[in-house]
Amino acid sequence: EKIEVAGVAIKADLGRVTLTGLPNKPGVAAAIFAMLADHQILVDDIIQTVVPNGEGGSAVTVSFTVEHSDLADLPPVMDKVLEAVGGGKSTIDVGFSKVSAVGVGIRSHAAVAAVMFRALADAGINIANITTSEIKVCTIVEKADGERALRAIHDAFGLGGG
Amino acid sequence: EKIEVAGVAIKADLGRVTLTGLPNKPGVAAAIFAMLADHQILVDDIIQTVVPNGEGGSAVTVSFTVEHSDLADLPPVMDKVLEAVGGGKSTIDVGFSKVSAVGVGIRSHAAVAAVMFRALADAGINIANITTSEIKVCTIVEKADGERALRAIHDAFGLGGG
Ligand SMILES: C[C@@H](O)[C@H](N)C(=O)O
Ligand SMILES: C[C@@H](O)[C@H](N)C(=O)O
Repeated sequence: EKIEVAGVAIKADLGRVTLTGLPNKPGVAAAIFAMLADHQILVDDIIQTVVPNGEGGSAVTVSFTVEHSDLADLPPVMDKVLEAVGGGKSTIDVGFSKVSAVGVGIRSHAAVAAVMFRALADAGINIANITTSEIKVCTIVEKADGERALRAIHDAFGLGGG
Repeated sequence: EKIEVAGVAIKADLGRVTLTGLPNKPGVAAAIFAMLADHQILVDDIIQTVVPNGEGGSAVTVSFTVEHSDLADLPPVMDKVLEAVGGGKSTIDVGFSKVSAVGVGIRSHAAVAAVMFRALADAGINIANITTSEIKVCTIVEKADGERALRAIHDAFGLGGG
């Protein structure tokens, strides 16, 4: 089937916050993002995964990216977030880029992801995070790999313009 | 600041696959999605989070949703995926809906997320997964909560049409 990728895009210089050990019950995500919104933190993307933790419960991971300019404000805000939530642990990592393949109504993300992720693997670039929408597959990579990742994906989809 | 949500959407009846214990190195994500693409699995969204695992390494979680109609094909394909990757564990859960708030160029996901997640919390609905794009904040909830979640978010953003 025709793979419908029309372009690639990069958003350089993102920071990433990862929250673990959060209670998995209604109100937790609301508390996190209300605090961030109140402090005008510009949140780029949000991802949450959940895995069974072998004790009949589940371990939730919430991760979000922020613009580099907002990173200095984050540490005290994250303290307030954990206080509002009543638990958990927060890690702030810096120096990432978001590199995306952009399509027009991607029918199956598997086909686009297979080509895109193979291109990154062949370039020796590790994928730290993944997020998708109907028109995009986005990867978070180390900032130092960003431009090279963009070119590798661009070439893998046979996009023009060199 | 004005919250730019124009509508809500629901995609009912999704299954979700969660992969843990994967090696975190180039080529792993490529192997997973090449296998899924080869077996024509219709993958909806993909999310990957990573947390430090206290041994200097990192624990990666890859989660993706699939259309209900593809669920029966999944178990043998996931066995092949783990074989191709050389490790890891796969869990298949069924009975989810994806409920989204749709905006026009959302500037800060924090503001939209705060309102949306508060609406779900007030309705007593737990958020299992979260994914975003420039125009959407999407939550995965239990299928039984889907329609109620849609209405709660619709009302929270003051959208018309009852
Ligand atoms: C972890 C968090 O998303 C929680 N499940 C909530 O609904 O708020
Ligand atoms: C886990 C997986 O995404 C791996 N980091 C890769 O780049 O393929």
